[in-house]
Amino acid sequence: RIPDAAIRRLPAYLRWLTECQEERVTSVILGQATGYSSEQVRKDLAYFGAFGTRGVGYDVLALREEIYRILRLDRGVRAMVVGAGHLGTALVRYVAQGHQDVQIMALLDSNPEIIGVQVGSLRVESVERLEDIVRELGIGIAVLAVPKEAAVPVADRLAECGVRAILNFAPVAVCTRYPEVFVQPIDLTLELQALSYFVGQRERH
Amino acid sequence: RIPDAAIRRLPAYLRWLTECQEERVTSVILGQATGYSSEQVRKDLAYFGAFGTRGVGYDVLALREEIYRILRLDRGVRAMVVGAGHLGTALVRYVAQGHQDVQIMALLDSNPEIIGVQVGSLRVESVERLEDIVRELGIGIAVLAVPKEAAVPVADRLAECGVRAILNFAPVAVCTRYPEVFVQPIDLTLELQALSYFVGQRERH
Ligand SMILES: NC(=O)c1ccc[n+]([C@@H]2O[C@H](COP(=O)([O-])OP(=O)(O)OC[C@H]3O[C@@H](n4cnc5c(N)ncnc54)[C@H](O)[C@@H]3O)[C@@H](O)[C@H]2O)c1
Ligand SMILES: NC(=O)c1ccc[n+]([C@@H]2O[C@H](COP(=O)([O-])OP(=O)(O)OC[C@H]3O[C@@H](n4cnc5c(N)ncnc54)[C@H](O)[C@@H]3O)[C@@H](O)[C@H]2O)c1
Repeated sequence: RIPDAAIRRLPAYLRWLTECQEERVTSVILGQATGYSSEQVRKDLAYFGAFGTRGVGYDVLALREEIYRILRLDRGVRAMVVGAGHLGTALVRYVAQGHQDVQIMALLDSNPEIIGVQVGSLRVESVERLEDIVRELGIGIAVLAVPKEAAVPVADRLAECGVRAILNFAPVAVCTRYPEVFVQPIDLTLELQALSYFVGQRERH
Repeated sequence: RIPDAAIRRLPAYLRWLTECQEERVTSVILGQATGYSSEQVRKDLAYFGAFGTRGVGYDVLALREEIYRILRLDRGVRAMVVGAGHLGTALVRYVAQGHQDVQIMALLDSNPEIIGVQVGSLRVESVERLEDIVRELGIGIAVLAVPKEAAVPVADRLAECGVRAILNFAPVAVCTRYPEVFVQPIDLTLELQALSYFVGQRERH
């Protein structure tokens, strides 16, 4: 079984490989560029077969296409956002700016005053239609941008109608009774805590 | 020199250790709980001194206090957000929900219609006062939640007046001419790309 964390690192490797102009890259360079140890890079890529040649590194194009295939980005990422508040709106507008292999297909909310509003190229739809929209659009991924108290019931509905991956911003565990759904929690305060180190670091120099 | 990525993992270890009820924990358990290999955990912690005893693991309380000290959370994280739009507002309201060691002290914007508005416990201030606010409040960390075209000029101002760490949401590189400022870019589409793998994974079972 491939550890989830290895999967989470692949998009960062892919982003860098897509912009890389070289023909070959070593695990040291790929690690430095993305912030991981060269052992971690080698270990991650080894889960998916041996692409590198000892001492010569990896073929950039081949590795790029391999990661693209592993992440199944060739099918396109069909996601929806539940919660058209501040966070949901910021995400929909950001993704629409052209991350071509990720597409947000629908934006749902429960507030009658927000339903029907245009956000980017989407019109906010009612969360009542969640099951229909997942089925009609073939949605596999949902972003949970609802308040804490709404998160568990909404996530249960997502699991029941076939969504298999959830990016969860709400500060509560969801889908604990649905082992077939992969839930990735996000907490941006962890990023701020890490930055605290660098503030201190700089002061000492 | 400690790799940046090792620092970024520490808050995830700390979050788990803070909730852990056991007296001791091994690198395998800490790794499984946070999604990293046990080698990665050992390697990360070894940068800061040897806390673990081979075969017995780490003392949870001691490790927690050590990471807390390494991240300098004892001083509290004093951050500000520039850009009081959707993302900035969502962040301020979220952090205010009680992540005690991270505090957003100020929220700035350039739009006269937003300046003066109350968001959580903060009143939006004018970005004209950026330098004064950084000095008066002793701000070390800034979150960049402004549009792409405003990001570089705002980040330069932050660097010039002493901010040493920036969480950058804008899709453009900032502070490239200020090596003393640590910039952490954030791209939530990478999280969505990683989830694509899990959708495919589940379908195959
Ligand atoms: N993890 C992080 O780093 C982080 C950062 C910011 C915000 N958050 C969290 O993300 C969530 C959204 O934050 P926000 O600032 O956008 O909040 P918000 O209040 O602006 O938006 C929430 C939206 O959800 C809608 N909603 C409520 N119940 C619903 C339901 N049952 N079905 C569908 N929609 C529903 C509301 O009408 C509202 O539009 C919150 O839970 C917040 O705590 C997390
Ligand atoms: N990286 C990611 O995953 C991600 C996700 C969502 C949004 N974003 C990015 O985050 C940024 C903010 O997104 P948003 O949805 O909140 O946008 P928004 O338009 O809602 O908010 C931007 C705010 O910045 C203010 N602003 C503009 N110029 C400014 C300046 N010079 N100084 C201070 N404030 C200024 C505007 O008045 C506005 O209130 C954008 O760059 C967006 O692309 C990134």
